[in-house]
Amino acid sequence: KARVIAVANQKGGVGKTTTAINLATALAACDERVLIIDLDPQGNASTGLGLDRMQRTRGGSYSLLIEGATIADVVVETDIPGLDIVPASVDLVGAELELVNEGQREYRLRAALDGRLGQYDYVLIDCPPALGLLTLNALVAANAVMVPVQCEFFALEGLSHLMRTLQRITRAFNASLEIQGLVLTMYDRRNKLCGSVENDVRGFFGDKVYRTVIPRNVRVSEAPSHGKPILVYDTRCQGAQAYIKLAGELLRRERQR
Amino acid sequence: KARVIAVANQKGGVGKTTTAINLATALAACDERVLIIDLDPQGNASTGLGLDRMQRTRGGSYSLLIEGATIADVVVETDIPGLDIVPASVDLVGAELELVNEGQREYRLRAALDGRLGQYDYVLIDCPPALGLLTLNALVAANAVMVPVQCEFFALEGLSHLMRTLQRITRAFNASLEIQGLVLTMYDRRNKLCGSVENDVRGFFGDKVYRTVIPRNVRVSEAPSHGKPILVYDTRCQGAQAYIKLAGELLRRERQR
Ligand SMILES: Nc1ncnc2c1ncn2[C@@H]1O[C@H](COP(=O)(O)OP(=O)(O)OP(=O)(O)O)[C@@H](O)[C@H]1O
Ligand SMILES: Nc1ncnc2c1ncn2[C@@H]1O[C@H](COP(=O)(O)OP(=O)(O)OP(=O)(O)O)[C@@H](O)[C@H]1O
Ligand SMILES: [Mg+2]
Ligand SMILES: [Mg+2]
Repeated sequence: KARVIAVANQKGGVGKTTTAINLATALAACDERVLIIDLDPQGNASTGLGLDRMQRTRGGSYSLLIEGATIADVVVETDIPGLDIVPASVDLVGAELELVNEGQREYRLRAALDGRLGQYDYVLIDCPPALGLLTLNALVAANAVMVPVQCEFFALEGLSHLMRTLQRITRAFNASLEIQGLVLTMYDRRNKLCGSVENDVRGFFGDKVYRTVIPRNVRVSEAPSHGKPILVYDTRCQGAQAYIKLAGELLRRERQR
Repeated sequence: KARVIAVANQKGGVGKTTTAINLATALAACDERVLIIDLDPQGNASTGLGLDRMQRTRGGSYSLLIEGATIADVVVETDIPGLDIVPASVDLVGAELELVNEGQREYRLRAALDGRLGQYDYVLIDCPPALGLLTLNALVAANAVMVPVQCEFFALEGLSHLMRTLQRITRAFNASLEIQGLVLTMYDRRNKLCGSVENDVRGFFGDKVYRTVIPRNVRVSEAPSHGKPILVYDTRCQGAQAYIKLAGELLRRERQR
């Protein structure tokens, strides 16, 4: 049975898309069968995996949510063996407003995924920077949530807000939703703010925080302009090695569950 | 008559809040009378200006949008002479869903501001990382929009999406909305990606792009944890100097209008 993990944090620019793309690629490199669902109208995960904007005019995750499409109708192979994607199309921008007056609006994604993920081991959902109906659909459909945390003050401040929201969702919509883990991203050893954010996060969340820390590494931010994950663009760089380690740590955690 | 400028970009983490806080402070230092409106449920602009979460339990921008409050009811002084704020309270999270079925839902902020800004020269609206009803309200109420652009590939990719949205808003809701300018943020001279993003943005947008570029500067990201703008936290650092220059360039542009 596939394990569905939402990659979410309402704070913008903390590394959600970068983590979804590169962790998924690293898991596929470990022979796991992986699906990414791009639920962000910006479509950065789709672009970062080489899908051209033209290929994404219709369908994709919008069709799953609004038009009752099945996974089989919308899934697309990527250049990475073992990694498929449900891309984000432009019409996803309007999906949140369209969903508001629909019945079962929070359960649309869960209904589209239930029982149809047989060929995957892991499903990662890339969420937009908000706690609106798109992210809510992801959190209701997910078994667990992974939270990228940029080592900055505003990102730290947003965590308590996110945790309160997760508690509300567990109570109202998805009792089995758990925190899969928190991942520190864009860590720069020269910046003492990173050290103090790390201490705060580990102090508060303990073992929920991954030991693997993703360093700030310019090659990571160059890779998407070539439509490639960092593991393909520059396997030996620090960023790629960190995501490989993160995949290993995730698999160990999942086996111990 | 107050000039209302929305600071907006649906891409997350590009420096919207940092620009709103520090540009507003620099304008106040130039003896302009300035108001910031925090329209982001994260409330980062409120925190970055020293307003404690406890002070923000009710009212603020939520009351302007949903409860028909006036500016006078919700405005709060900051520690910076000449700079006031309408803070974001926690209930702003629910505002977007509450607005959907309201009449005139896109015009709520404009109606609350019209004719009531007499004591201000500039109003800056800090927007959330999305193109939902909160940002839409800001763009309908604004005279112009300032777009912070992080020097990264995903931020560049989002610009065409933002420009299409601005055109739609001008046609449907606010014919006089103009692009006040684009500001390059978190520029790191050692990172060649920044140079190529700068070339692309200046090539496409020409004079709309501010000559002042905001450098990546760790002091800028430290300041919010002390509840202070960078101009107060460390006036002499590169980040503070850049925002002072940006304010000067904005005032020159505004005088030439
Ligand atoms: N480890 C890293 N080192 C350097 N740059 C990084 C790293 N991780 C992410 N970035 C860059 O930082 C920016 C923000 O990352 P990303 O877009 O993945 O965040 P996000 O949380 O998905 O943003 P949004 O909230 O807009 O969805 C991107 O330009 C990305 O290339
Ligand atoms: N010039 C700079 N140098 C270094 N760090 C910066 C700079 N500008 C912003 N930052 C930091 O980068 C992060 C993102 O900036 P900020 O929160 O202002 O972006 P935003 O666009 O408002 O994000 P959101 O989309 O979540 O609203 C913050 O932690 C901020 O402190
Ligand atoms: Mg993203
Ligand atoms: Mg912000």
